[in-house]
Amino acid sequence: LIVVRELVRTYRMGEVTVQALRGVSFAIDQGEFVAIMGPSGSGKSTLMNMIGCLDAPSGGSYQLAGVEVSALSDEALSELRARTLGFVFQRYQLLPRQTALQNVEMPLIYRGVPSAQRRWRARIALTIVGMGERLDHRPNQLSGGQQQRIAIARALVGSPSVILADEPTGALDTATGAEIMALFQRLNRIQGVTVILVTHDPEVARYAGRVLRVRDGVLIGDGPPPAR
Amino acid sequence: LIVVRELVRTYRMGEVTVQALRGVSFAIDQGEFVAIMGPSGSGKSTLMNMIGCLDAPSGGSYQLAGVEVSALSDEALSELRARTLGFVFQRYQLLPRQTALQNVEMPLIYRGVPSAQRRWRARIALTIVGMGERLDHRPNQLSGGQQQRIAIARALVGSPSVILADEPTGALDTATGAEIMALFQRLNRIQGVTVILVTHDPEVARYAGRVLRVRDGVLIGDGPPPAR
Ligand SMILES: Nc1ncnc2c1ncn2[C@@H]1O[C@H](COP(=O)(O)OP(=O)(O)OP(=O)(O)O)[C@@H](O)[C@H]1O
Ligand SMILES: Nc1ncnc2c1ncn2[C@@H]1O[C@H](COP(=O)(O)OP(=O)(O)OP(=O)(O)O)[C@@H](O)[C@H]1O
Ligand SMILES: [Mg+2]
Ligand SMILES: [Mg+2]
Repeated sequence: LIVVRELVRTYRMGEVTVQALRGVSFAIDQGEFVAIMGPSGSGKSTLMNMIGCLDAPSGGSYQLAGVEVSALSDEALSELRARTLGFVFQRYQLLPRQTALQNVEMPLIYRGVPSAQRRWRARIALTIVGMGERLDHRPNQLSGGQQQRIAIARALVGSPSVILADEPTGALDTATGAEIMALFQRLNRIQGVTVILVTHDPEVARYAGRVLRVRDGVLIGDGPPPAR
Repeated sequence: LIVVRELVRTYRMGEVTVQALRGVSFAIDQGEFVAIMGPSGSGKSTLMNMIGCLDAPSGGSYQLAGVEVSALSDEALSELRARTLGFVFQRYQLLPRQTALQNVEMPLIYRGVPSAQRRWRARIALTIVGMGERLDHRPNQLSGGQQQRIAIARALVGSPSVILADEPTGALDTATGAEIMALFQRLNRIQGVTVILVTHDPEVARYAGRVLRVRDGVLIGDGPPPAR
């Protein structure tokens, strides 16, 4: 499903060059549950942006569902992304002037889903993450963990075949975090959804079947999750 | 140092009323290391905003260093806050158009510290949190955990007597998080800095001498940190 080869991402700011990714290669099959771990600044979010088709690499190749992503037009890319992926951003990236419901409806608006159906599906997604009573709240009227859950609901509402989640339980207490991880687990085991998540938490990584370890923009490990 | 009595905070949005804090009472002495824990949406950040003089309660009283905070003028309040407190926000709240260095200099600009000294102290604070090589980067050129460390450096740069930190290691890998907690521990034990932090992580809470547990805007526990 996902084939990444020698992926490079370099940021240039005047004289300074940051090599966020320095040649990363791996493959992920449909139905896998993969965790990405590594120190702060090691390239995890950069890698997620590549996989999520939100950013283009400086070098190397990325194939998603057999398609070379760099060969696609912007339009075809947006369409592939909307159809296939659900993304939970590290900083949530909610629209501040939209309500929780409107934020979660966004992916369905993009897909042309009719409004009654869209509203219904968004309500369900919000209820699943425990935010069913906050539909009309705006992000700045919600706690950090509540905002994170809105972002998770938005990633799920389009029933994507791949969920990319950048530290999806970072702002959640243990009990709520466990509920969200159980949800991802069900989607993975029962519906075959491919889950790729970034985490610093070994407890979260244990839900995955496989852990990719990153350090300084390089893959330094690819194996089972940390033992207890 | 900190005396909170029957603190109430109610948010009204049209017909909906959210009771974020429903009458919270406790006292914290100079030199204590306190953790605040509780479910997502339970009122922790709201309580931190009260203690940090960033928000006024709807009811009850709050005394800081013997002064009733609600009796102060805005000016006197800002001055007390700048002199006494260092705050790490849950969402970091960095100025997006300022560099890391400029962001960390802010509290010292407010205090009228001369520019050479200010720059020097900001550099030291950034080096202490491992961000010494990113002085000229802007927040959107930094990873989540790097931004969080800038926010921590900014809270420390004024050598405050009280540090308020809302989930200060949420975006950090285990090793970096442990470095930050060791830093807070040194400031507390060696320099007598009062540390009050919100966390979801029992590992972090164990650095504290005392844990205040919140649920639905009410204090439900006040005792030692969770056992291993
Ligand atoms: N500006 C606001 N307007 C309306 N309601 C608010 C506002 N800020 C917070 N709330 C509500 O007050 C309650 C407490 O929020 P608070 O941010 O203190 O929770 P928290 O314990 O910090 O949660 P988390 O662990 O998710 O960060 C929540 O129900 C939240 O939705
Ligand atoms: N827009 C940008 N411009 C310049 N440098 C950047 C940019 N975005 C990220 N970087 C740098 O690229 C490196 C990797 O960043 P990335 O966000 O992928 O790290 P991360 O592993 O997600 O870290 P964290 O765990 O702290 O979220 C970091 O050194 C970061 O400073
Ligand atoms: Mg990141
Ligand atoms: Mg909070």
